[in-house]
Amino acid sequence: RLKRSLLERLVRYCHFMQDKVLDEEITTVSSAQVAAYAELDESQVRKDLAAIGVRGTPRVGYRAADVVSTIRDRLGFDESYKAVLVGAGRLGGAIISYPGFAKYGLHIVAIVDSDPRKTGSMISGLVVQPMHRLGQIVRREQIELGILTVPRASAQVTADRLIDLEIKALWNFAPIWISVPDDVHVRNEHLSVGLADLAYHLSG
Amino acid sequence: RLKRSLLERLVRYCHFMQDKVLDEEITTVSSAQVAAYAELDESQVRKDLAAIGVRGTPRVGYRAADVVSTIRDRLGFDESYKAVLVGAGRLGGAIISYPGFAKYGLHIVAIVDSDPRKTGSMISGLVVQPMHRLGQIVRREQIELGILTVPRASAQVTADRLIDLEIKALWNFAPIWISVPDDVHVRNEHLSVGLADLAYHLSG
Ligand SMILES: NC(=O)c1ccc[n+]([C@@H]2O[C@H](COP(=O)([O-])OP(=O)(O)OC[C@H]3O[C@@H](n4cnc5c(N)ncnc54)[C@H](O)[C@@H]3O)[C@@H](O)[C@H]2O)c1
Ligand SMILES: NC(=O)c1ccc[n+]([C@@H]2O[C@H](COP(=O)([O-])OP(=O)(O)OC[C@H]3O[C@@H](n4cnc5c(N)ncnc54)[C@H](O)[C@@H]3O)[C@@H](O)[C@H]2O)c1
Repeated sequence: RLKRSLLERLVRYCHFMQDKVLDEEITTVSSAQVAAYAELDESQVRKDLAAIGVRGTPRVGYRAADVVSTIRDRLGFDESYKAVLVGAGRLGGAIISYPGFAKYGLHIVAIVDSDPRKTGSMISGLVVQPMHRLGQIVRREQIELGILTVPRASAQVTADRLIDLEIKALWNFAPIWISVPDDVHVRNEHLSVGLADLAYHLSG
Repeated sequence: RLKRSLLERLVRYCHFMQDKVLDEEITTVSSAQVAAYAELDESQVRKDLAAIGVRGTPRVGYRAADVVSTIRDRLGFDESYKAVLVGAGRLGGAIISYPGFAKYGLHIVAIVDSDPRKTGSMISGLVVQPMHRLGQIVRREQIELGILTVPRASAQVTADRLIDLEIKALWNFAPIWISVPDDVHVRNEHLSVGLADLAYHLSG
């Protein structure tokens, strides 16, 4: 299992190779160029890429297309996963229309919400469904990921329902740490870490 | 300067102490309890707290209130900073109403947007201002932080304008890596890292 900090660095290298290199039609790139872009030591870049079996050629560097395809394959971006988004509010609406989900193999196939005024409305091509249909949707579509954009007070109870439906992973945006069984993966996207980072830098 | 990974762990310890401990009126907590909550080694917890000068008492543990006040003080949460949010769309609206900004000393004092249909409307008690007022607002209010919730295509040009106005830090939510001079701190809040983390766990 790759550590989370390594995963985050590999995503950045992948971005660099895709955005800066393939768009400008450069075929090879040096570890120094990647290191400068990612604000890291060259030795860290070489170590990270070696961890997924990618080696550069001395004086030539890394072949960009090879690095991208190895990272995508190793991190599972070429497979396809289905997600349901719960909570069709402001943040939910912004996430549904976020570009790039498909680049990582993730497809939001359903949106549900507890507010009867929202059900039946259309967001980015999907009709908002009522909560009582959640079970039927998750089973029929074989959904593996639940995205939680509900208020803090509803996050745990919504997670519990998805866990009962044997969801494999949860992406929680509500500002609360939800508890789950060991076999469910949870990623919390809390603004509090960003707030702390900024406060720390502004206080310096 | 504290490393970012240490900063993120200290925020989690602070959450634990505040949410679990002060609410339940427990005064001391052991490194084992903190480690279990944060899914880390006990030795990592002890090392992190020692890095900011907090030591536990053998067989008693850490005094929760002391840990919270030391973390808050060391990370600058008790100071006060002003922010302007640019881009009063779905995500901007969700961020403005996010609870807890003030807990980190951050106060959003102005919202601006380029869409004439949005200027003049009210969001969470603030009137949306037109872009031509940005300079005047940043100078008058002595704003230190710019929050970018504009589309990808407008992110760099918006950042450049805020840098001209001598903003100290940028919190970028648009899915693009913006370039800034060395004396400006940028925090990117990209969903791509979360997407990669989830795709990786679903593929395993
Ligand atoms: N992590 C981040 O980046 C970030 C940023 C902003 C907001 N947030 C958090 O995201 C969440 C959503 O914020 P928002 O501004 O979109 O709120 P919102 O009020 O606009 O949307 C919440 C939606 O959830 C629905 N809902 C409420 N209870 C529900 C339940 N039990 N089951 C199903 N649906 C339910 C509501 O009907 C509404 O449509 C909040 O918890 C907020 O704190 C996170
Ligand atoms: N990181 C995350 O968590 C996350 C989640 C969802 C969306 N996003 C990103 O956040 C951004 C906003 O998404 P959204 O769904 O709120 O979009 P939106 O279209 O609802 O809102 C964008 C707002 O920016 C304004 N705007 C456009 N160009 C501008 C400019 N040059 N100057 C000032 N204002 C300008 C528009 O008038 C609009 O009000 C996008 O870049 C999106 O990709 C990030």
